[in-house]
Amino acid sequence: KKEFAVIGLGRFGGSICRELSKEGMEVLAIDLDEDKVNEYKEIAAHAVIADSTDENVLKELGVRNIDHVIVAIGDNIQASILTALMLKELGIKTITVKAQNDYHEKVLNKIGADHVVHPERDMGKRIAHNIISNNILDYIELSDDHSVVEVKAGSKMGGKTLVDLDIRAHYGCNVVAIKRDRDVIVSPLATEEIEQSDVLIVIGADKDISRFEKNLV
Amino acid sequence: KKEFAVIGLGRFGGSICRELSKEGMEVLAIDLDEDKVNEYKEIAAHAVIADSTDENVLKELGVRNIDHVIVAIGDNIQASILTALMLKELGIKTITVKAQNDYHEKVLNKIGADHVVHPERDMGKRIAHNIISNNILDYIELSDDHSVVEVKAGSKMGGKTLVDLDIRAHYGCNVVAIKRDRDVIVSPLATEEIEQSDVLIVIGADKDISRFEKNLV
Ligand SMILES: Nc1ncnc2c1ncn2[C@@H]1O[C@H](COP(=O)(O)OP(=O)(O)OP(=O)(O)O)[C@@H](O)[C@H]1O
Ligand SMILES: Nc1ncnc2c1ncn2[C@@H]1O[C@H](COP(=O)(O)OP(=O)(O)OP(=O)(O)O)[C@@H](O)[C@H]1O
Repeated sequence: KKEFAVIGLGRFGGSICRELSKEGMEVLAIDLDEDKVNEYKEIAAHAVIADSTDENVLKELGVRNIDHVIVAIGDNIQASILTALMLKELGIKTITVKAQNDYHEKVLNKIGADHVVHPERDMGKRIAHNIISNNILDYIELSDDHSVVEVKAGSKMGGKTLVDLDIRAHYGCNVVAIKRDRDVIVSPLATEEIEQSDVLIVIGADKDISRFEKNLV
Repeated sequence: KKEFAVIGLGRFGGSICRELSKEGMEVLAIDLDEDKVNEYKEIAAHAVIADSTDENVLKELGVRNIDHVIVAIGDNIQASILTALMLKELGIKTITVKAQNDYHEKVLNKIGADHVVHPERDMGKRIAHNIISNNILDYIELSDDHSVVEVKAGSKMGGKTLVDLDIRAHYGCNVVAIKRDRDVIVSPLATEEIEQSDVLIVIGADKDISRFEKNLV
């Protein structure tokens, strides 16, 4: 059974800790801050007050037996880098580390971090795209120029079927699912009639999505 | 032409500022910290050192003419709430506010914030799901029990066509796109042969995705 450790119980680390625990995973939660550790005593399998830059502490905690450690220390870049370095030297198979900026990421890559994440930066991009395009409720990059977007159907599309609108032929986009009230219709049929309050999940090249959205939404 | 303002140039606010500017939007960047403001002088249309909790400053900055203001102040919950309140009282049409925790969100909703976002918390959930399921590279919630996931194809699926695998019939999931090297094949044909290094974009009910992933990945 896979074991995890989360070092740093801020908003990001704390959320990972909660979500892994909610999915039944065994999590060791570690932080310098006593209040934060107490908050996680009821959530994680184990919650310990410790300084992750102390190698002896990491060894004592049996961190060596853990399959995947997440380092979610924020402002203290030094502590984040030192912790990541020691974890790899202790032989931890996989570490995911939160990076503060590009310089931080470069160093983490050089010292062997398996995954480097930029939660605020990436959510900022996503929200920027949602903001630019009012009708786009969510936007996820598939590649540099393709995305998955959630679009409110609106009055132009309400009452029409997918084959009427022929979105794929006209815009090269694919409506892969429709969210209607609390349901999700995956791979809707061509005969599906769109309702004004529907949310369409659309995949396509960014410029095609943009064109689709300008004309039909 | 739509105008935006971003208050708070941390990792999240800074990223929104960059992304909006990159998309050609006019952005007013505001922060208390001189170094941060200087960093954004070359990025945003305007970058100003100011305390957003000072109503006179907000008025002077002409913030009243701005369509959408993003409040990305982090640790100082008081400043975030006060800023949001004043922006709504000044008649700003839409404000998006970053929340530190659920209590912060409750207050923001009561004072009229149009959108409240939890970037670290939501990315934490996403990454937790990626971690639990090694083969899932990315995971986005469509609803409580439906998701869009990116799955590495692997050797079990390599060399088979979509119709061979008949994923929809067996698992109720839909392969809506295939990422191959730098390309994205949207709505792949049933005759498409999967390559081992492909990344499949799959939509379906969570339990079906889970079953698909256990059997075929
Ligand atoms: N050496 C360390 N050992 C253990 N925990 C640490 C160490 N250094 C920092 N932390 C903890 O890491 C947590 C996250 O750090 P911090 O709050 O600086 O980052 P953040 O990026 O603002 O967090 P988030 O954005 O996830 O809320 C804090 O709770 C802090 O106590
Ligand atoms: N009253 C204020 N007026 C203008 N800027 C402010 C004010 N209060 C805080 N800020 C700025 O907001 C920015 C973000 O705040 P902070 O770093 O506390 O949040 P954070 O949540 O850790 O940020 P992020 O996670 O986005 O990196 C900082 O650059 C800070 O200078």
